[in-house]
Parts: sequence; structure tokens; C-alpha cells
Amino acid sequence: MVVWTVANQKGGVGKTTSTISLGGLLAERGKKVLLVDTDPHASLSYYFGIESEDLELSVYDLFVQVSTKEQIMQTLCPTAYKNIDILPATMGLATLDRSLGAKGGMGLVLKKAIQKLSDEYDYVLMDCPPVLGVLMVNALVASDRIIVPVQTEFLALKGLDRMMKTMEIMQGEQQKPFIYTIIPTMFDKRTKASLLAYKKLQDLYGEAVWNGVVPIDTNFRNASNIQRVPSDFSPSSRGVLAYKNLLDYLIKLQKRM
Amino acid sequence: MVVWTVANQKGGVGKTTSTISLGGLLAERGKKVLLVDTDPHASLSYYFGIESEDLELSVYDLFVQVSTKEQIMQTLCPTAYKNIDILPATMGLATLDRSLGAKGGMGLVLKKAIQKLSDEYDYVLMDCPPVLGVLMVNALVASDRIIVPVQTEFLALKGLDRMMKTMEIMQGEQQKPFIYTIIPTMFDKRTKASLLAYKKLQDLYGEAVWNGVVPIDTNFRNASNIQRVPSDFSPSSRGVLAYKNLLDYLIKLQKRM
Ligand SMILES: Nc1ncnc2c1ncn2[C@@H]1O[C@H](COP(=O)(O)OP(=O)(O)OP(=O)(O)O)[C@@H](O)[C@H]1O
Ligand SMILES: Nc1ncnc2c1ncn2[C@@H]1O[C@H](COP(=O)(O)OP(=O)(O)OP(=O)(O)O)[C@@H](O)[C@H]1O
Ligand SMILES: [Mg+2]
Ligand SMILES: [Mg+2]
Repeated sequence: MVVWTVANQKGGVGKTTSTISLGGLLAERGKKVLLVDTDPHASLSYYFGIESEDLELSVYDLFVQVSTKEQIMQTLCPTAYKNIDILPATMGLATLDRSLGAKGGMGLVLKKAIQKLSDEYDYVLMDCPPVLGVLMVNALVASDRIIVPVQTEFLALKGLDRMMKTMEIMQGEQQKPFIYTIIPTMFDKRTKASLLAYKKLQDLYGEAVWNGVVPIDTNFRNASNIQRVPSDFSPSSRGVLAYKNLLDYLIKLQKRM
Repeated sequence: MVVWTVANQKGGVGKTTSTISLGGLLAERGKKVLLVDTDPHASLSYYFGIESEDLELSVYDLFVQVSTKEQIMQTLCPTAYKNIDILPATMGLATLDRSLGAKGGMGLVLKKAIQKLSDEYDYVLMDCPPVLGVLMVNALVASDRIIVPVQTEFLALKGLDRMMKTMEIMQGEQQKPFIYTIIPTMFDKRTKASLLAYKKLQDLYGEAVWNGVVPIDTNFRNASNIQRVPSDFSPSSRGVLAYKNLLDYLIKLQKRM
């Protein structure tokens, strides 16, 4: 079982879109995929029509008591796609940081819970909220690789620098270093700002940056409107082709590990 | 002194862009403007070239001890624009929720601090992080009107429903109801998704929705690249014209109060 976490403290950079696009493509290739929504805003859960306010169980419950494999399986929601299940989020997650307060040792909850599902899924993809908190920390610690979508524009580059600092601080606390790949998203070849930012991204982070880009593509919005994964809605769109190339690249990196 | 808070739990909808665009236009009209950055990601502070990691004082300090007017004035940073000052954010804000834990009565910190500056500024605009926490609660409670930017697309409409629920829950705890205006942003008249979402927004929220839209405009990214407010960078662009109309609308509403 391979665990990828999609994270960036900057909002609206395409975290949820990347998680769903990659998950959809893996499912099409016959892989059994679990998508984990750790964002109290629950965009991922909504995308698949899950009304999280009606749910009895969600990611939140994993933090409240240690769950058995059977209990975790009960929190999972099926989707219209045979190979994709969701571990949903609820709004209650927004209070998790405050309710945990100074309680220590809460960084491994997700990692331990996900490991219990290792014979059920080939890939687990975790979508993160745009803020550093106990949920993001859990998702980073549980992952084999962190996928960091970054918009190709000025503010986003500054934001990336913060994300890197966050990972550095956290790295001190765990044994193995974080492995990450930076994905340039919403690339608009018509704007000078995009080209400049992309060049700067490569200068600053070199090898850690994927050698492709996800272009601006209005099909993503249209796909989310009718709640279908992008590769099901517009299989030969520029955006989906970019995620197919990205997936090939990530699988190649995974094989080398 | 008028206080407007720009908030939405969804990321990347144009909160920071709206705060800076409206602030820039108010400053051009000769108003004295304070922009408050309550986002640990500090996009607003960076936009004006403030390296928040080097700062001694920031919004964080207001929560640590009760500050006098002089102390608050010391946390403020000037900008290249004579009528705009910034109350900056730092990364340390990300730990505020956990460090406050169960301590009650922390919802009025910003309101009390800002009131001490009432003879210094005509307008205070607060930019919020994309997550419900003590910082957003403080900014909502301190405001005369909440400005809610919403992308015209499916996921964002669902997100708005959450934001409304959040305001309803909080309203129970304070005496006066929240006053809010919903701003459709990143409107793309070429995509059916935008048109459908905009129509749905008006059906669901009627009067609370501004009667205009902020169109998709690449000038915003270009302006942020060279750290100039949009109305200084591209005064007659479609995006800036939309914010000028919005500002006229908001001032008219303010006069009726
Ligand atoms: N390559 C792209 N081209 C055009 N639009 C895109 C692209 N990727 C994502 N989008 C759109 O941008 C918006 C934000 O994307 P998304 O919600 O995935 O970002 P996010 O980082 O998950 O946001 P949040 O910080 O709120 O979790 C959505 O409307 C989505 O459809
Ligand atoms: N009307 C618009 N047209 C095109 N691009 C826009 C528009 N408004 C904002 N943007 C761009 O979209 C990106 C996100 O905007 P912004 O950072 O203001 O959103 P935000 O809601 O503050 O995000 P966060 O949730 O991270 O705080 C930025 O690159 C900005 O330049
Ligand atoms: Mg998301
Ligand atoms: Mg912002």
C-alpha cells in the first residue's frame, strides 16, 4: 500500500483537484483507492456527493478513540466509482485543534489507522486543509510522499517557502526525512507572471519540482459541477493529460524507492 | 471608523485579493486604511513586502497580553502607499488555537484592540485564513460587515453554505446579527459552470448577493508579482473596475446603516 499526501498551506492551489484527478486515474488503472478527506471544509467529501453533516462517523472519530479495522471500515463511504472509497471529513474537525489542546502524541493517529487497512487498498491519497494544524501534521507523518501543488504565481512561491520550513521543523521530530514532489498548477502560458514564477520555482527547488505543469483548464470546474472525476468527464483534456503524465512520473519514482 | 472583514472557509477564492483591492481604492480616495492580516500564511503581509519572520511584533502579540494604543501602534508596518498601514501576521499564529486550548473569552481580543485605533483610521479591512478558528472568530466579531468572496463554481457554493452555518452558530452567542455581503469572484463568462453557479447563488441568497461580479482577470496575478495594489498596477482593467463598483455599493450600504 502506497500513501500520498497532497498538502500546501496556501488555499485554492488545486489540492483537492489533484487528489481527485490522481485517484480517478489510479482507479481506472484497476487500483483499489482510498481518498482521505482531512479538511473540515470537506470539499473532497462533497465532490462525491457525501453530505458530511448527516454522517455518524468520520475522520474525527479516529482521534477520539483507537479504532479497530472493522470500526474504521464502517466510517468509509463508497462512491459511484467501483475502485474508489472515501474516508470523509465533517465540520466538527475544525474544533479538533482546540479540543486536543496541549495533549501530546496525537501526530500518529492517522498513520496507525491507515496501516490497519493495508490489505484493502493499493493507494491511499490524503487531501489536506490549507492550514497547519494537527490534521495536516497527521497526514504528513502518515505519507510515503508529499505532493505539493503550487500555483505558478508570486504569492504562491512565498507560500511554498513556508511549507518547506514547516516540513523542516517537523522533520527534526521524526526519524526519516520527508520525501516531496512540487507540482506547478494552474499554469497560464499567456501570463508573464506564470512563466517567471515557473522559472523561479525550478531555480529554487530543482530536482524536487516535477518536470511538467498542470495547465489552466476549465474542464476541472465543469467536472466538479457534475461530480465526476476529471478523467471520466473529459479524458483527453489538457488538464487530465497533464495528471496522466504526473501519475506516470510518481509511479516511476515510487518504484525506485 | 468602519471595520470590514473578508472571510470564507474555502481557500483561494480571492479573500486577500479583495482586501487589497478595496484597501487600495479607499486609500486612493484619501481614506486612512489599516489592513489586518489574521492568516498565519501571511499572504497579505508578503504582498506588501513584509518579511513576517523578521518581525518582533504581530497580530499574535495582541492575544498574549492586553495592549495599550501605543503598543498596538508599534506592531503596525507602513507600506509604499501613504494611506495604507498593515497589522501583520506571522507563522506563529498557526499555533494560536492549540495554545489557547480551552481558555474562554478570547473572541473579543481583536475587537477591543482595533477600537483603540478608532481615531487613527477611517477604514479597517481584515483578511482571514481559510479555516474556522479563533482568528476568524475574532475578525467576524470585530466587523461591521462581513464580505464573503465566493468563486462561481459548484464546490464553492457548497462551501458558502458552511460559512453561513458557521455565522448562524456564532450569531447565537452574540447580541447583534452578522451583516454580510456575498461577492461572486473569478467569474468566467465562457464556462457554463460559472453561469449556472452564479444563477444558483442569486436564487439561494437573493439580496445578500452583490449585483455585480468580479471577472477572471490575469492582472491580479501580475500586480501581486510586483507587489503593487491592483488599482495602481492596472487602473482600467476589468477586475479593478469591478472592485470600484463594489466599493461604491458597499459605501452606499454603509451610509444606510
Ligand atoms: N488546473 C486548473 N485549471 C483551472 N482550474 C483549476 C485547476 N485546478 C483546480 N482548479 C479550480 O480551482 C479551484 C480551486 O481548486 P481546489 O479546490 O482543488 O484547490 P484546493 O487547494 O483544494 O483549495 P482549498 O485550499 O480550499 O482546499 C476549483 O474551482 C477548481 O475547479
Ligand atoms: N478575479 C480574479 N481573476 C483572476 N485571478 C484572481 C482573481 N482574484 C484572485 N485571483 C488570483 O487567485 C489566486 C488566489 O487569490 P487569493 O490569494 O486572493 O485568494 P484567498 O482566498 O486569499 O486564498 P487563501 O485561502 O489562501 O487565503 C491568486 O493568485 C490571485 O492572484
Ligand atoms: Mg481543497
Ligand atoms: Mg488569502
